[in-house]
Amino acid sequence: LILLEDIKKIYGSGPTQVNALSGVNLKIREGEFMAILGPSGSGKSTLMNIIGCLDRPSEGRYLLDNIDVSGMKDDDLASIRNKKIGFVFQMFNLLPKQSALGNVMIPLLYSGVDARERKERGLQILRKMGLEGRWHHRPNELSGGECQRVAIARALINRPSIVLADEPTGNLDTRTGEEIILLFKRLNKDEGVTLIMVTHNPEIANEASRRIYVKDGKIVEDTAP
Amino acid sequence: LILLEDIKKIYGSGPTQVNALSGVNLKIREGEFMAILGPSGSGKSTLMNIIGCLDRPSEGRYLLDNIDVSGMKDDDLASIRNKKIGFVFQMFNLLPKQSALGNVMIPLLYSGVDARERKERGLQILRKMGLEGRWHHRPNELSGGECQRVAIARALINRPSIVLADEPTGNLDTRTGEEIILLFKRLNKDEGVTLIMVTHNPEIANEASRRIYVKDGKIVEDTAP
Ligand SMILES: Nc1ncnc2c1ncn2[C@@H]1O[C@H](COP(=O)(O)OP(=O)(O)OP(=O)(O)O)[C@@H](O)[C@H]1O
Ligand SMILES: Nc1ncnc2c1ncn2[C@@H]1O[C@H](COP(=O)(O)OP(=O)(O)OP(=O)(O)O)[C@@H](O)[C@H]1O
Ligand SMILES: [Mg+2]
Ligand SMILES: [Mg+2]
Repeated sequence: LILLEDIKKIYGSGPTQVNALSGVNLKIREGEFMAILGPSGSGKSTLMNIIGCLDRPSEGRYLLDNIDVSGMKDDDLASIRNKKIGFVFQMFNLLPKQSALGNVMIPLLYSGVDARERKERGLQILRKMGLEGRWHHRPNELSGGECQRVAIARALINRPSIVLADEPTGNLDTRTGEEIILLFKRLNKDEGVTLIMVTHNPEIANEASRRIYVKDGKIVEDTAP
Repeated sequence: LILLEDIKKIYGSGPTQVNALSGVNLKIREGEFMAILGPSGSGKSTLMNIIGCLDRPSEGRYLLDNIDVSGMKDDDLASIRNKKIGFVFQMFNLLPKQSALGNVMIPLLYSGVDARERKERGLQILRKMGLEGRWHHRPNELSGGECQRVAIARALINRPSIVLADEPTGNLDTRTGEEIILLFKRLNKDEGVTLIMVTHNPEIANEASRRIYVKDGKIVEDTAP
């Protein structure tokens, strides 16, 4: 499903150059639940953004469903991404002027769903996240963990076949975090959604069927057989 | 040191009113290390913002060092805050157009330190956080955990006597997180800094000398004798 060959990501040049990724080779099969661990600054989010077609590698090849997306144009990249991938950002990336409902409905705008159904599905998924009483709040009127749950709802609303979650429970208390992990596990087990999750939480990492460790822009360990 | 009497915080009115805090009574002594736990949306950050003089209560009294700050004017509140309190925000609140060093030096601007010493102390505390190689990066050129460490450095640079940290390790891997907790513990044990920390991390909560649990805007449990 996902094939990365010798992927590099370089920021800047000269003395301030940062090799955020320096040669990553990775194969991910459909339906896997893979956890990504590693120290702060090691390149996990950079790797996630490339897998999620939100950023292009500086070098290397990326095949998604056998399509070479490495050098694709922005529009083509965006349409592949919107159809197949749900992305939960580490910093949420919510639109500040939209309500929780407005934010959650955005992926449905791209897939041509009509206004009535957008609102219905938006409220439904917010209810699933325990946020029905907050649907009208803007991000600055929500707690950190509530923002995180809006970001998760937005990623799942379009029923993507691949979900990329960058530390989805960092701002959640243990119980809310466990509910979210249960939800992700069910998506993976029952609906076959491929799940790729950056986490610092050992409990989440233990739930995954595969773990990779990133350090200094390289994969240093991989529990795949 | 800190005395909260029947503190309330109300957002909005009518059917959409949110009672973020509904009657909080709390006494904190100098030199305590108190952890604040509770579900997402329960009012922890709202409580922290009031203790940190960043927000005013809707009702109730707040005495800081025997000074009634409940109804103080913005300027007086800001000068008390800058002198006594270091605040680590849950969402970091870094200035996007400033480098890591620029962000860390800001509290020193308010306390009249000259440019050369500001830069020296800024680089020193960034080095302590393991960020010397990133001092010139802006927030959008830093990882999530690197941003979090810049926010911690900014809170500590002015050697405040009270440090309020709202989930300071949510974006850090286990090892970096443990180093930060060790740093906070040393500040509390060796320098007598009063430490008030919101956390979802049981390891941090265990290190604290006192734990309070917030639920639906009230303190439901307090381990203080
Ligand atoms: N400006 C606002 N207007 C309306 N409601 C608000 C506003 N700010 C916060 N709230 C609500 O007040 C409640 C408490 O928010 P707070 O940020 O204190 O929670 P928290 O305990 O810090 O949660 P978390 O652990 O998720 O960070 C939340 O339910 C939130 O939706
Ligand atoms: N735009 C940029 N310009 C320069 N350097 C960057 C840029 N974006 C990220 N970096 C650097 O690349 C490295 C990898 O960043 P990345 O966000 O992938 O780390 P991470 O593993 O997700 O860390 P964390 O666990 O703290 O979120 C970091 O050291 C960061 O400073
Ligand atoms: Mg990251
Ligand atoms: Mg909070």
